[in-house]
Order: sequence, then structure tokens, then C-alpha cells
Amino acid sequence: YEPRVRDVMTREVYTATIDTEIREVAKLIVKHGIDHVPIVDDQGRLVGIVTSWDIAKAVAENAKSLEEVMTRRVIVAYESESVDVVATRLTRHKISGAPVVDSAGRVIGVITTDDLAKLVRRGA
Amino acid sequence: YEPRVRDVMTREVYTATIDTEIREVAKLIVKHGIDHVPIVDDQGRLVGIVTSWDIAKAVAENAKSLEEVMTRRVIVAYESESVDVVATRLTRHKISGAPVVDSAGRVIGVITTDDLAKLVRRGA
Ligand SMILES: C[S@@+](CC[C@H](N)C(=O)[O-])C[C@H]1O[C@@H](n2cnc3c(N)ncnc32)[C@H](O)[C@@H]1O
Ligand SMILES: C[S@@+](CC[C@H](N)C(=O)[O-])C[C@H]1O[C@@H](n2cnc3c(N)ncnc32)[C@H](O)[C@@H]1O
Repeated sequence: YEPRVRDVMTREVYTATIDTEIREVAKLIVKHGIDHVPIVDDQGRLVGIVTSWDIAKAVAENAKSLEEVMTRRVIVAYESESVDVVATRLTRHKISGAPVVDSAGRVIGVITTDDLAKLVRRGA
Repeated sequence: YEPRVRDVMTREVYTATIDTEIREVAKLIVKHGIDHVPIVDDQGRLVGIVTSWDIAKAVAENAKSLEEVMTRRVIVAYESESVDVVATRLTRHKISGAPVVDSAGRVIGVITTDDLAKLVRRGA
């Protein structure tokens, strides 16, 4: 049994756009208990990512706009990939999660180290 | 081979105290690329935890002091525990990490879902 991304990913995903206020993204993070907010354009295509860590950076640096803390080069994952490949990718880049995108580049979910850690449980 | 917490934990740990400014904790998070900051008293004993998620909460709610966003009842782990037990604990409480404490209650490290996700890699 080799789990795939689709077996462990979270399908509820909350996104924002590049002109969303930092405080609004912070409210999304708190309201939904998440750490990862993919940033999309008006076509729903991925243009960046903001995590709770970036909000901490905004506080540390007194950033005024999302663009100042957003990461533009996003590491992604695909549904069909095996989890060990994605675990390696996240570790290599020192990140805690990646948006899962379909062949059209649309965001269909997120896979995080929280999701992968569930596989370390006995009987997982 | 059943890994223990001591085999995968991070031993560098950065702490703050209850009167540390929110912005200073945010700077610690950014400077060291971490998400978890245990809060200790002047004896070095654990009294709370603040994560990057709590900094997002501070932004969302316009919090003025660390006490407003710190979590006081801290879930911890011990060096000798097996990783599957800790993975279950983190999943159950929906948290991404736990301070590792010794028998005197002093913080000696942190174990996070990033650390556990490394075990999902092939050959891990
Ligand atoms: C090096 S990580 C460490 C902190 C935290 N665990 C995290 O993943 O955000 C911090 C930076 O990684 C970026 N990041 C997180 N997930 C990413 C992803 N899937 N692709 C690209 N950058 C990402 C964030 O935007 C943030 O600026
Ligand atoms: C439910 S979690 C989800 C967000 C994020 N992944 C995290 O772990 O902080 C958010 C809350 O859990 C708390 N928390 C994180 N680690 C904890 C731990 N080891 N013990 C107790 N509370 C913890 C944080 O202080 C934060 O208020």
C-alpha cells in the first residue's frame, strides 16, 4: 500500500488574491484553522502562497501589503504522486505544505506535513 | 527500527517569556525559520507556547500582548517516546508540534510534523 497525495490531502482549501489585505488573510487562517493560503488570480490560477509564517514576517517587518510577504515561486504537488516523493520535496525546500493542482493548474487542495505525519501513526 | 523522539527531534529551540513583545516573537520566528516558540518562566520552566498561527491570530484580532494569544496548556513530548505515539498525539490535538521536555520539565527541543514527515520519505 503506497498512499498517493489524493489519499491524504485536504480538499477544503481557502485562497486569497494579491490585493487581499494582510489582516484578511490572517482572519482566514484563524477562522479555518489553517496555515497555508494559496494566492490566485481572477482566473483561479496559482500566483503565490502565503502561510502563517509569512504573517509573522509581516509583523516582524511591519509589512503593509500581501505582496511584500507572499512567495511567488510555489512548490506544488499532484494528486497522483506518491506521498514519499512529496515528503522528500517538502523536506528539501523546508516547507510545511504545498497546494495540490490539477493539469489545468487550478488548486484542488493542499497537502501538509500534518497530513503526512498521520501516516506515521501505528496502523496507518 | 522504531524511531524515538530523540532520533528526529530538533534540539535547537528558541524560547520567549510571557512579557516578550509579539513583534519580538515574530522576529524570532523569521530569524530562525521556525514555527514554534515555547514560553518559559525565569526558571526555564514551560508556561505556554506561541506559534506562527498565534501571530496570525494577533494580527486578525489586533492583540496587544503575548498573553492574549499564547496557549497555556501545552501538549509535550518526551525523548524516549516512540514517534508513532507522538504522531497520534499531534493529530488528535490538531497541532503541528510539541516541545520536548526532560524529567525536570525543562525544554530540550521540539518535535514537529515537519520532523515526522521526513520519516515518510523512501528509505527513511
Ligand atoms: C522556509 S518556510 C518555513 C516556515 C513554515 N513552516 C512554512 O512552510 O511557511 C517559510 C517560507 O516558505 C514559503 N512556502 C511555504 N510553502 C511553500 C510552497 N508550497 N511553495 C513555495 N514557498 C512556500 C512561505 O511562503 C514562507 O515564506
Ligand atoms: C489548533 S493549532 C493549528 C495551527 C498550527 N498548525 C499550530 O499548530 O499552531 C493552533 C493552536 O494550537 C496551539 N498549539 C500549537 N502547538 C501546541 C502544543 N504543543 N500544545 C498546546 N497548544 C499548541 C497554538 O498555540 C495555536 O493557538
